[in-house]
Amino acid sequence: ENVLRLNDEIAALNRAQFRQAGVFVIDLIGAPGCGKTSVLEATLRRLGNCLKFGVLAGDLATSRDGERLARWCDQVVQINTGNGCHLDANQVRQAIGRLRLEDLDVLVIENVGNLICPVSFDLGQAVKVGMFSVTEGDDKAAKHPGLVHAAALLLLSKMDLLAHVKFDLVRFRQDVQSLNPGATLLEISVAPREDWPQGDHLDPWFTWLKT
Amino acid sequence: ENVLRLNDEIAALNRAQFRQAGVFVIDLIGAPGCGKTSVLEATLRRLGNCLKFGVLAGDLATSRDGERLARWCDQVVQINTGNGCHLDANQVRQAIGRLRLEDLDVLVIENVGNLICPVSFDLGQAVKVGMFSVTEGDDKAAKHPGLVHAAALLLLSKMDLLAHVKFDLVRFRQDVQSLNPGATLLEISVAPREDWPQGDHLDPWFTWLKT
Ligand SMILES: Nc1nc2c(ncn2[C@@H]2O[C@H](COP(=O)(O)OP(=O)(O)OP(=O)(O)O)[C@@H](O)[C@H]2O)c(=O)[nH]1
Ligand SMILES: Nc1nc2c(ncn2[C@@H]2O[C@H](COP(=O)(O)OP(=O)(O)OP(=O)(O)O)[C@@H](O)[C@H]2O)c(=O)[nH]1
Ligand SMILES: [Mg+2]
Ligand SMILES: [Mg+2]
Ligand SMILES: [Zn+2]
Ligand SMILES: [Zn+2]
Repeated sequence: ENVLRLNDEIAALNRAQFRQAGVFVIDLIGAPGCGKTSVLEATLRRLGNCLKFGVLAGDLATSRDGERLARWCDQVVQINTGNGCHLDANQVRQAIGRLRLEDLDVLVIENVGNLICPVSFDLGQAVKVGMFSVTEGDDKAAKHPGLVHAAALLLLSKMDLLAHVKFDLVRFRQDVQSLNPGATLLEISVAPREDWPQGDHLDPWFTWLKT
Repeated sequence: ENVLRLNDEIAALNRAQFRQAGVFVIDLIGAPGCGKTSVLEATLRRLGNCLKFGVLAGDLATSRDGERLARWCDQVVQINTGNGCHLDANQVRQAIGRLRLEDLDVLVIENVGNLICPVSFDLGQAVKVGMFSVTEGDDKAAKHPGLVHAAALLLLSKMDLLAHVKFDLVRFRQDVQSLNPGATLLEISVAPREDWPQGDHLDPWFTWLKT
């Protein structure tokens, strides 16, 4: 309705500004605690030398995520929404005024922890990335078709805990495939498992980012 | 605004109907996959003989939760919201028309998986119960002050996994205490741990329910 249309007008301005500055922008959407900040911490630490990152961290309250990420990146802005259940294009517009976009290759917008509302709000991003974790249960893709449809990339994290939880990986993959055959699904973890030499399992994500 | 005011009028009608029928109604709010349905499954199975339960299961899509709960309870209604991020009083009003309220002691409304939007929508319940799980990380109470304020009872589930995750229990308890000194916090699990003779850790929750 009216709110959405106004949002989309501002999103279009953001999108133009991002294109002008040559910044690839990701809207990262996932449930509370699915591991968004943890993946970003590892990404900034490991790829911070080959790509220049900026981050917008969205939360109702606290600056905990912004502080965690600021340890590894000097272009971080924390947005607090109060009781707003999703970031909107105007909040993003205000926040990027505090960044030097020309100096960035990639801007990651960590949306408020919420699998639903952020899907409907364009922020001006190039792609939406949807994130799930094995501890949430294997039915979450089926339960959130809107996000699976809208995402170019889907991440399934905390794969290190697979042996400790009831999670039917075949069923989850099938749900994703039938909802969005075009989406890429990457199974990752920031924590170690014996069969991962690197200590974590983030290379598929790093490869996708760099391409 | 207008939507909220209309919702509250219908919520008041629901509340009167619940009181009339002598049903204790809980609005259960928690993130996707925090374990709401699992706790309800165990509750229906273990207390179904001493208390008469009804359940409303709210999800964007699928009837998976409703089907899981219908195995243990014959008064279950599944509500699908489409892309609605919270149950509203009108959806509850429609759903209870399909229940025999007079035959119930307790009605549990499992809200859509979302820690934010359901907080603002009165459904006519007696109490809101907020639920977190250790796999989400220990900052979730601090990040969702609205829910912690509004809840009479807070549940922290998946306590069986505490040894496998980074979770500062002292810090989490402190956050809850400072946000809402009046709230009760119960630490529970539906899965076994060696030091729990019963095979799970739900007795604090069962005791609270029965009182
Ligand atoms: N075992 C394991 N735990 C993880 C992994 N990723 C994150 N965690 C844990 O999951 C919890 C939540 O991680 P965060 O990165 O804060 O999650 P988030 O999605 O940013 O949370 P919000 O921003 O509050 O929605 C923390 O306790 C992390 O240590 C993983 O790959 N494996
Ligand atoms: N280890 C462990 N796993 C649990 C526990 N409770 C639930 N789970 C697992 O967590 C996942 C999600 O459980 P659900 O009960 O479906 O969670 P939910 O909150 O109802 O999810 P939505 O209704 O989709 O928001 C499932 O894989 C469960 O097996 C617990 O106490 N311990
Ligand atoms: Mg985060
Ligand atoms: Mg459920
Ligand atoms: Zn919303
Ligand atoms: Zn909402």
